[in-house]
Amino acid sequence: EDLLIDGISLDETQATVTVCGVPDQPGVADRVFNEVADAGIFVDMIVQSFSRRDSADITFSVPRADVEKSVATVERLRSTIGFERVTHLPSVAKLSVAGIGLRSHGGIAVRVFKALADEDINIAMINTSEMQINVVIDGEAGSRGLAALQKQFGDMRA
Amino acid sequence: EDLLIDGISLDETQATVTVCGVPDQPGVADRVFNEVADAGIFVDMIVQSFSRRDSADITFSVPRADVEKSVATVERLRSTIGFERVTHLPSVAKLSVAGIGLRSHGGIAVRVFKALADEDINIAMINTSEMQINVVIDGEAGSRGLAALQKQFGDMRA
Ligand SMILES: C[C@@H](O)[C@H](N)C(=O)O
Ligand SMILES: C[C@@H](O)[C@H](N)C(=O)O
Repeated sequence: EDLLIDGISLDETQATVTVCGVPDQPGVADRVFNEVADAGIFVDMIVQSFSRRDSADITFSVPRADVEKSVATVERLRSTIGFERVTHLPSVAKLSVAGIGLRSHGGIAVRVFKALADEDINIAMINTSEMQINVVIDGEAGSRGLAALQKQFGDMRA
Repeated sequence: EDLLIDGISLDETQATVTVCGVPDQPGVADRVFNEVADAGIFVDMIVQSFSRRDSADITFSVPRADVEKSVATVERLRSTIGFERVTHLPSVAKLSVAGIGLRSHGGIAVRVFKALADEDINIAMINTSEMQINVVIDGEAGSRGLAALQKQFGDMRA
């Protein structure tokens, strides 16, 4: 079948920061990420799933060494943009499945969720598009999660 | 500089569905997306940014023609997994910036947010990784958003 997986990888170098309850108005994402970029912090993933009653939560991932600085950087914006609070996960594991022909990747994503669920691993963050499926789980669960995915997709390696 | 953009694209075929307040426990994502897949619905993006007090919001995108069916499919799970509610946006525009060397894509994402903010376009959903930056905006704002991005990145086309 024309569904091939380029690779399954585990990234154990990151942390996540979530800005909860930012106003859901034009210019907010611009402001937050300009501030973080100006602080010299490298951002990998940015995820905003939804807004509730005019406010939204935005989560982004950074190298673990930069998590405190990231939280402090966002806190500086409290009076200008206003938000409920900033929370963070100092240590996460990011599992990525990248592939050729992931156009029907919906089928792949379901298998990723199933493999992790079968290991009783909780999914903290999901970020999928046609090129890559990313899930973030607890920092301690990385190798177990990777093994679960390798077992699930053993038949499909390119 | 080694930052090149493969392409900037506009997808005006999708809708989004958000399941709000699902229990943040292993197996929930597996359950939801198995149900949606069994209903024969093609899912493009899946985004979960954060969980608050043991519950999470998961947003996914589907072809516009399948949005009602998607909502009904998720509703069927109400008694088994439990969630607050299901909401949807029947018509969204997805803007994607894909590139070579997006490793330092943080800089690209900020420019995407700025370009849209300057047009007073609100960002409903964000989904970025090292291969692709996706933002979802109102279904009506697609061409205006695309034009803003093409102007912003005019200098960087591969
Ligand atoms: C929440 C944030 O994404 C906001 N909607 C913006 O456009 O910047
Ligand atoms: C919310 C959902 O992602 C849940 N945490 C799961 O692991 O399935």
